[in-house]
Amino acid sequence: MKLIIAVVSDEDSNLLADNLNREGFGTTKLCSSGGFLKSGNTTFLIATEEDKVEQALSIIKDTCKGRRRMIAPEKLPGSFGAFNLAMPVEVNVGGATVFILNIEQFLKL
Amino acid sequence: MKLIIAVVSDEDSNLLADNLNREGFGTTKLCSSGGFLKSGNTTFLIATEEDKVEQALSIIKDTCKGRRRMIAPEKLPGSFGAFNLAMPVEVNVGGATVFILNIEQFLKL
Amino acid sequence: MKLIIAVVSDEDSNLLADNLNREGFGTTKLCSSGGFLKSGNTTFLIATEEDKVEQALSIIKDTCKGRRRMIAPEKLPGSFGAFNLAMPVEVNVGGATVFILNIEQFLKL
Ligand SMILES: Nc1ncnc2c1ncn2[C@@H]1O[C@@H]2COP(=O)(O)O[C@H]3[C@@H](O)[C@H](n4cnc5c(N)ncnc54)O[C@@H]3COP(=O)(O)O[C@H]2[C@H]1O
Ligand SMILES: Nc1ncnc2c1ncn2[C@@H]1O[C@@H]2COP(=O)(O)O[C@H]3[C@@H](O)[C@H](n4cnc5c(N)ncnc54)O[C@@H]3COP(=O)(O)O[C@H]2[C@H]1O
Ligand SMILES: Nc1ncnc2c1ncn2[C@@H]1O[C@@H]2COP(=O)(O)O[C@H]3[C@@H](O)[C@H](n4cnc5c(N)ncnc54)O[C@@H]3COP(=O)(O)O[C@H]2[C@H]1O
Repeated sequence: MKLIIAVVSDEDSNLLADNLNREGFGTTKLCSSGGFLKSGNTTFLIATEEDKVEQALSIIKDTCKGRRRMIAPEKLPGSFGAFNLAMPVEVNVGGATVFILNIEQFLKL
Repeated sequence: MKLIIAVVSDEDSNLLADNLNREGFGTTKLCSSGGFLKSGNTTFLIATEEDKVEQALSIIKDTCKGRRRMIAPEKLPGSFGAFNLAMPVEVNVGGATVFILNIEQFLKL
Repeated sequence: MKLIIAVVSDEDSNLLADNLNREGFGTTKLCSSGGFLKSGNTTFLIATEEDKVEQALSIIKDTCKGRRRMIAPEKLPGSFGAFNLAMPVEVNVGGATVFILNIEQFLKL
């Protein structure tokens, strides 16, 4: 079994849960936020057989769209503020950031 | 060390934290929700020595009870809605869904 | 790639996100709570190259401070309540509790 951890935008999260469930995937959603933009996003936990990982990844890829976010420069950490940018800064946020880990045991108790 | 990730119902979560703590287990609770029923549940992170995994699993098994949930058919993803079911659908939710992963390093900083 | 999971106090979490981002680390924050004190804390997910793990750990160590928490005895699980302690109990909470797991695949979809 593998654990797919996928960080996706809040806008895509309900549709992603439905698209995964329809194909028989079990999913758990955690409320989360990005460390950089500090705005809300959703972290999925998806435990699945190894031979279904590719299918889950293609559902995530098809469902989650990249977006552009405008953010006030003073809200950005570190050196951004130092340039005293007057204009908002445009930041690209990808469709999904995905980590795959190995599960040693999967149990329903 | 092993990381036990256990998804349990909200009703069992406080009792489970107390039963685990009483036996000296460290635990962290994440607020979560099920992808299918979209209702709240609780995800536990429990890092423990490999030789205490069996004890943690038996505490989880004894504390977390399976439940039946009634859900309006139009709230279910995928083909359920298509049959235009008038009656609510009964869904069994298990006591706990558990994944066990290997921890390479455990640190208190 | 490695996944660093770090449980830190809420007070340190924004500063930690900024200190990690400034050094180019990606981070996701999950709202969480401790199983013992039942008060809020923050769980970070930080996926990083293996050769940058030490740097991330030293940023966590420098940013997150240990604290003492006073807690009413009847709120503590297990045998604490049985001694009918009148005085609040002092509990030390460390700066950060950290687990490091192996990531088999890291993807931006
Ligand atoms: N130090 C930095 N310097 C310059 N630009 C930065 C940066 N950190 C992030 N960004 C940019 O800001 C976007 C949003 O990051 P945020 O941390 O809010 O939200 C992130 C975060 O919650 C998660 N994430 C990304 N990489 C991660 C990692 N290595 N570990 C843990 N979570 C990660 O996925 C979300 C979307 O990430 P994505 O890469 O698509 O999009 C990122 C990236 O384009
Ligand atoms: N492989 C996995 N990966 C990650 N998390 C997992 C998982 N399997 C289960 N979970 C988590 O555990 C909760 C309870 O699952 P259980 O299988 O006992 O009980 C499930 C199951 O009996 C049923 N169910 C779930 N998905 C289904 C599907 N695609 N088709 C039919 N029934 C489904 O609905 C109940 C509640 O599901 P819900 O999603 O709300 O809540 C799930 C979900 O949060
Ligand atoms: N093995 C593990 N697995 C998963 N998460 C873990 C963990 N060890 C620690 N944590 C997480 O880190 C937080 C701080 O733990 P720390 O050990 O510094 O500080 C702890 C410790 O000094 C004490 N404590 C915790 N459990 C105890 C127990 N069973 N008996 C006596 N003292 C306990 O209370 C403080 C706060 O604990 P709390 O549970 O509220 O909050 C914990 C918990 O959220």
